[in-house]
Amino acid sequence: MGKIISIVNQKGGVGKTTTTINLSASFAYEGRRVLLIDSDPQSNSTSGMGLIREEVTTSIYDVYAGHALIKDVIRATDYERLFIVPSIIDLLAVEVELVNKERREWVLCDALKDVRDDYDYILIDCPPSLSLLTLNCLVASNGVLIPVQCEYYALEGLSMLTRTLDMVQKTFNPYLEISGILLTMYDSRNTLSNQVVNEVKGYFGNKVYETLIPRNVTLGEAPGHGKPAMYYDRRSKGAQTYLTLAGEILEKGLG
Amino acid sequence: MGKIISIVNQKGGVGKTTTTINLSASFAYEGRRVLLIDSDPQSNSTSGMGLIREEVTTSIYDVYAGHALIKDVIRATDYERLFIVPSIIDLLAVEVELVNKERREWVLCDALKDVRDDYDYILIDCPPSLSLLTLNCLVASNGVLIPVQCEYYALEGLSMLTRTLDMVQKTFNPYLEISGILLTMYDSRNTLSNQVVNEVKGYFGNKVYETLIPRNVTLGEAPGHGKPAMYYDRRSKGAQTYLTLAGEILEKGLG
Ligand SMILES: Nc1ncnc2c1ncn2[C@@H]1O[C@H](COP(=O)(O)OP(=O)(O)OP(=O)(O)O)[C@@H](O)[C@H]1O
Ligand SMILES: Nc1ncnc2c1ncn2[C@@H]1O[C@H](COP(=O)(O)OP(=O)(O)OP(=O)(O)O)[C@@H](O)[C@H]1O
Ligand SMILES: [Mg+2]
Ligand SMILES: [Mg+2]
Repeated sequence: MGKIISIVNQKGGVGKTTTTINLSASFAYEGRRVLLIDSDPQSNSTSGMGLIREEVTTSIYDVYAGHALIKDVIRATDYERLFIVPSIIDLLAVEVELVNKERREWVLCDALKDVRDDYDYILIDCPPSLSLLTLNCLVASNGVLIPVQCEYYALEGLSMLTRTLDMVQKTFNPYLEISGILLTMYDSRNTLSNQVVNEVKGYFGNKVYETLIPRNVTLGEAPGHGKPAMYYDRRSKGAQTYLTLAGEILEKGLG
Repeated sequence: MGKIISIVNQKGGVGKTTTTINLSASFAYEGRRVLLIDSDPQSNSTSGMGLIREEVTTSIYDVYAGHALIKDVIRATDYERLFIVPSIIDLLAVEVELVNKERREWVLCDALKDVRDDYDYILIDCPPSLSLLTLNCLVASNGVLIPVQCEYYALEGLSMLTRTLDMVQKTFNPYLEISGILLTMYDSRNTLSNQVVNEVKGYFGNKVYETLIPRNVTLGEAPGHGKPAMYYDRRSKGAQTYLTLAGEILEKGLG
């Protein structure tokens, strides 16, 4: 059975989409079969993987809205063993449409039952909020990967997030665990960066991945070319570090 | 009557909170009377202004929940002419609590009627979403300031945001206009940064502020000390640029 991991943090701009795309690509490169699900109305994972809005006729929206099975909306990418379920802006409406629906927190979980054994990893890119969309992702997952930017405000939101995870574990999904904490946009010359690394390691101990993602221009440029960093500039530090991260996760047999 | 400006962009981590804090402080420094409202459950503006969670007994949550007037939750800061309405994490619940409420989009607008003439500027820090909380801020405002990070994904979300603004103008608030677009985390040596500046200027013309906020370490460090950048390191480029921005806005008589 595949590992289903939500890439989640309600703090904005911490590297959720960048991690979802580059970790998915790295797992596929290492021979795993991967499904990337974009569950954010902003659909940055969709465009970061090279899909153009006009081409996206079916998406995760159709699954949440109940008019398509997940099998119907999965599409191949340019990369071997890497598949995607794109998102569209209409997903914004799901927050309101689901409120009064039966089993509103279970829609994605129920939908994924059909396909979870077809992939080694299913990675879900979440929006920057702790809303019904994010709740659906957490209920459907057996692991969460939390990107934490090496900045002051990043620390503030962590207790809010862990409280939400506890609630989801107790009320909906006892299998949900923290797969790992990923420190992103790390700059070794910057005191604040190092302070955040120490605080996060102090708080989460060995749940923190040893791989630290550096601030790297290629990771910012690759989305404009619709490619994971390793296919835009394979030798870049950004691409190499996500490959190292994939290796660390695969080695430890972690989620 | 004071100018009420929402600092809004559903893209995360673009500099909404940093702009709200530093622009508020700059307007107050220039002699204006300013109210900063933190309408984000993450409450980064609250902590960035030095308030400690335990001290925040009343907040914007009480106004949305209907058990306090805005006058009851305004508090002074350490800085002359600068006042704040703090936020707390409970604000997360407002999204669900308001859904079935009468005039759910008008709660903040109605609440601000009492105090809007007491201030020259009211700046509202919004969460990274286009949800009911953000809708309340837009309905209550006569201007919006849109921070845009000089990164690829920043361009993607702009059409989503302008469509939402059009909807709000037509359905709720005909006075709502774009006060300006602020380019943030600009790095003149980086090609992507310059591409984004050109695209945004091409798209929004003279709505784009001439002041570009550079990527600057002080703007990242100041929140950890609970102070606006100008009171943490007045000579820093970050603090100086927000002062320049305040001057540009005051000069043009813009919102
Ligand atoms: N390690 C890095 N080095 C440099 N730039 C990065 C890095 N990681 C991400 N970025 C850039 O920073 C910005 C924010 O990253 P990203 O969009 O992945 O964050 P997010 O958490 O998904 O944001 P949101 O909360 O809006 O969904 C993007 O423009 C991205 O290209
Ligand atoms: N010009 C700048 N130079 C350097 N760092 C900056 C700058 N502006 C903001 N930052 C830092 O970048 C991070 C994101 O900024 P900020 O939190 O203000 O964005 P936001 O849009 O409010 O995020 P959210 O979407 O989570 O509310 C913060 O850690 C902040 O300190
Ligand atoms: Mg994202
Ligand atoms: Mg913010």
